[in-house]
Amino acid sequence: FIHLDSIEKTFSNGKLSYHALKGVNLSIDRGELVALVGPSGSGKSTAMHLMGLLDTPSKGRYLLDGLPTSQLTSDERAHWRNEKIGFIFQQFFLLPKFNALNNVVLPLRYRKEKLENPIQIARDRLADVSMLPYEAHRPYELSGGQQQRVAIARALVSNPDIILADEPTGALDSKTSADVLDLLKEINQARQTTIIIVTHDHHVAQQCDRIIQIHDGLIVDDSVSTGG
Amino acid sequence: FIHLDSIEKTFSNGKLSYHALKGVNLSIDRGELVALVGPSGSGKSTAMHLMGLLDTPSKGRYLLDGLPTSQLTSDERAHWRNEKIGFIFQQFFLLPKFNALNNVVLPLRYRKEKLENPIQIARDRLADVSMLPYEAHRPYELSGGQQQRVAIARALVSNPDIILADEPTGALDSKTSADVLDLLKEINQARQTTIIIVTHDHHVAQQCDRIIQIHDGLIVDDSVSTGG
Ligand SMILES: Nc1ncnc2c1ncn2[C@@H]1O[C@H](COP(=O)(O)OP(=O)(O)OP(=O)(O)O)[C@@H](O)[C@H]1O
Ligand SMILES: Nc1ncnc2c1ncn2[C@@H]1O[C@H](COP(=O)(O)OP(=O)(O)OP(=O)(O)O)[C@@H](O)[C@H]1O
Ligand SMILES: [Mg+2]
Ligand SMILES: [Mg+2]
Repeated sequence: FIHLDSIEKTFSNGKLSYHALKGVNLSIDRGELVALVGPSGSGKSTAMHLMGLLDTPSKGRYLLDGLPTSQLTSDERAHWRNEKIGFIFQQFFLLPKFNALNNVVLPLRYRKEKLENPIQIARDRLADVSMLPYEAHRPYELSGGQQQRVAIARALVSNPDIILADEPTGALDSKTSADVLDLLKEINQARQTTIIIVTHDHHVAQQCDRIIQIHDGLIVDDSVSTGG
Repeated sequence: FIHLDSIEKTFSNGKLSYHALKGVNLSIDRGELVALVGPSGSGKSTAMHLMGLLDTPSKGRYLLDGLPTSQLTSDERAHWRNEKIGFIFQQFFLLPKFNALNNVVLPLRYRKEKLENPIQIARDRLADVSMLPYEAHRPYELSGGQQQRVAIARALVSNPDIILADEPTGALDSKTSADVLDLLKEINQARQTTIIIVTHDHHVAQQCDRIIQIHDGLIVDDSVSTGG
């Protein structure tokens, strides 16, 4: 379903050239719940941005549901990104001029076929992360962990096929972390949503079915989780 | 040294009024290494901003080194903030147009008496967090954990009397987290720097001398750490 074949990613800005991914091979089937772990700077967010179609590889191929992504039209890429992939960013990226409710409902306004009750759906997702009482708060009126939870609600609102969660519990206390992980596991089991979680938290990694370890731009281990 | 007396903080934006701190009493002596823990939204960052003179209480008094902070002139407040307090923000707040080295050296440019070799000092602090090879990278050219480490180096560069670290290891893997905590403990012991660390990581909290628990804007526990 998600297939990375000899993927390389190099960042250059004229003066310096940085090889963030040096030849990554990875196959993830539909419905898998996968943890991606590794040291700071090892390439996790870079890999997530490639899988989320937010960036393109320097070398290698990315096949998504059998299709070479290099051959997608820009409309098709936008369709995947907006409706089929839900991305929870390491830095949240909520829009500062919108309150929590409007941040969460925004992806639904971009759909081709409009839904009947987008506000109710957005409220349900906020309730899922215990943030409904804060629907009128703007991002700067929320704590770090509250902003993270709004970013999570926003990624879920389109019922995506794939959820890419880049450190979704980094700013959360252990109880709230456990709630978020239970929510993601429930979505994975109820809807066969493919979920990839970047995490530095071993408790979170152990609760996934499979753990992929990345180090210095290469995958160094890829095995079934023993459940901790 | 840091003394909060019946501190309350209420945020209002016309429509909604939120009591983030509801009567906090806290005394921290010079040279203490204290963890501040509690659920997401409980008031930790709010308390840190008050202690760092980045915000003022709605009620109550904050005495710093015996002085009522409400009576500080704005020059004195700036002096404390820029030279005596090092603040590591939950969201880093690096300046996007400056590279890592320039972000770290910037506080030294604001001092009244200029130092002889600010660039070397900045490089030493970057080396302390293993970020010297990245001195020319701008924030968007760094991973989340790398940005966090640059923010830490920046907070240390003025040799402050007080370090306020708001979740300094949130984006770091366990090895890098342990390195950062060792660095902070070393500074605490070598220079009697007063350090307050907000953390969701129990390993980090256990390594401090004292753990303060906050819940819904009130302190619910304040005791010596048992060392985990
Ligand atoms: N400007 C504001 N207006 C309204 N409410 C606010 C504002 N700033 C913070 N709050 C509220 O104050 C409470 C405390 O926020 P704070 O940032 O101190 O929490 P925290 O303990 O640091 O949480 P986290 O662990 O998630 O970072 C939160 O419930 C938040 O919604
Ligand atoms: N635009 C860029 N230009 C240069 N180097 C970059 C750029 N973006 C990322 N890098 C480098 O690529 C490497 C991988 O970054 P990435 O963000 O994928 O790491 P990560 O595994 O997510 O780390 P963390 O756990 O700290 O978030 C880092 O060493 C970073 O410095
Ligand atoms: Mg990252
Ligand atoms: Mg906070």
